[in-house]
Amino acid sequence: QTPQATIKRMSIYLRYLNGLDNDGIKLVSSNDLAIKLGLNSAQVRKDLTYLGELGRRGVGYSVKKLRDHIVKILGLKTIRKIGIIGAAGRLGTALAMYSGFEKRNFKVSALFDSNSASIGSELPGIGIIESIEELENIVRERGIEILVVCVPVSSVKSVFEKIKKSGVKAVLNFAPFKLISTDDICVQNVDFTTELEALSYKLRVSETE
Amino acid sequence: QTPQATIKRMSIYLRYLNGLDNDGIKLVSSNDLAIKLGLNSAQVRKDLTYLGELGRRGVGYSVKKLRDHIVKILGLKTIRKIGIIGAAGRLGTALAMYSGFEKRNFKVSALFDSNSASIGSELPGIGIIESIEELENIVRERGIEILVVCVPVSSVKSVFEKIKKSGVKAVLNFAPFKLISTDDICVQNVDFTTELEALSYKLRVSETE
Ligand SMILES: NC(=O)c1ccc[n+]([C@@H]2O[C@H](COP(=O)([O-])OP(=O)(O)OC[C@H]3O[C@@H](n4cnc5c(N)ncnc54)[C@H](O)[C@@H]3O)[C@@H](O)[C@H]2O)c1
Ligand SMILES: NC(=O)c1ccc[n+]([C@@H]2O[C@H](COP(=O)([O-])OP(=O)(O)OC[C@H]3O[C@@H](n4cnc5c(N)ncnc54)[C@H](O)[C@@H]3O)[C@@H](O)[C@H]2O)c1
Repeated sequence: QTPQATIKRMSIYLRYLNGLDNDGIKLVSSNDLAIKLGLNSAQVRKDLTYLGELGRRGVGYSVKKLRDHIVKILGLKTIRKIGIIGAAGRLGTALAMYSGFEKRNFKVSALFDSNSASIGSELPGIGIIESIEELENIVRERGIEILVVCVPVSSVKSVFEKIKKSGVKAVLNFAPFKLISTDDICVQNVDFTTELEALSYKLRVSETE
Repeated sequence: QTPQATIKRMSIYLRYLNGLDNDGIKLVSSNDLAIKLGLNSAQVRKDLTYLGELGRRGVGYSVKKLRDHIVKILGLKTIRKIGIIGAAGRLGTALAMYSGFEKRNFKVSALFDSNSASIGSELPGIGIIESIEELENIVRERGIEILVVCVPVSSVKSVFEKIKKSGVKAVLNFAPFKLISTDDICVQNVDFTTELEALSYKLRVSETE
């Protein structure tokens, strides 16, 4: 398994390479990647070696070849179907409506909530909000691979019990209660506070310099 | 400067140590940290050495001492005031209402939006939504240190121009347009898709095993 930090950099390279490809740029150097992305150039060279892409000295790396290689490593060759739990809530709706997912191979294919006033209503252009009680059936019928949890902390344990029965293999959890991966389900917990703490660290560094 | 991945681990240690302290636990071993947090134990030992905390072999590390040291490194000894731009939107409101920030030293101290129907209305328990035109004045008056950007991509450039004039030192950007740090402002761009790609990688690894 590759360290998380390396995988995160792969996502950053992928976004940049997609941009270059859109602009019709064919070649990129490891230095260009380092400068544009604010990364350490020795780290970038190490990553490119890991990727196995052999660029030619002085010529650079093929943008398309690098991108396709990263798509393969990240398992993005096929569309990954995601389901949003808590879809009628603020965070759930914002995530369901976010157009960035589609551009990067993730398709919101199911919306779940427990609020009877919202079940049956539509998020325009995305789909109909279903009852959380239908989770197991719909995950199997539609082949949902990742469930995104945006429910209040009071509901997260009971929701996770339902998720375990659904057969899904991956969960992205935004509720502030750490869910633990099982043998069958890989869990990633997200907390924006970590991003704020990274900024606070940088503020502290600039204050004490 | 410490690498971003190390800073991210500091946040993870901090959350866990806060939990231990709440439960009245006085000591923790590097092994315990590694197992509970799913980290590599050599990495944890390296981090603890970096923190300079001298645990006694066989006894472990003081939970309070470790936590206080991390709080100092992350610059969290004082409350960091944050402002939310796009506060009337789905993501902006979800972030403003998120109780997790307060527990970790971040206080939502200003709410901004451009939608005249929302300006003057209140987010219960948080505050009044102000006009984006007041950004400069309010950032100075209230000593806002971090601005969180949750506006549509069509508005993000013009909002960043206003931010540059406000004197704020740090920005957390959720809009899908990469903002670049300046000499005075440190920017952190957030994209949940990166989290989904990390999960997709793990799914691919488990599929090919
Ligand atoms: N990780 C972070 O940094 C961060 C930031 C913001 C919000 N959050 C968290 O995200 C979650 C959602 O926040 P929000 O502001 O959107 O809340 P919200 O109240 O607007 O939305 C919650 C939704 O979950 C639904 N729900 C409740 N119980 C359910 C169940 N058992 N099954 C299915 N749906 C259920 C509700 O009906 C509602 O639609 C909260 O846990 C909040 O703490 C985390
Ligand atoms: N990074 C991610 O993974 C991710 C996920 C979800 C949403 N998003 C992004 O977050 C942003 C907000 O999403 P949302 O669903 O909350 O959208 P939304 O339309 O619900 O909210 C946007 C808010 O910004 C306000 N606004 C527009 N122009 C403004 C300006 N010049 N100054 C101040 N306020 C202004 C609007 O009035 C509205 O209240 C979008 O850019 C979206 O793409 C990112």
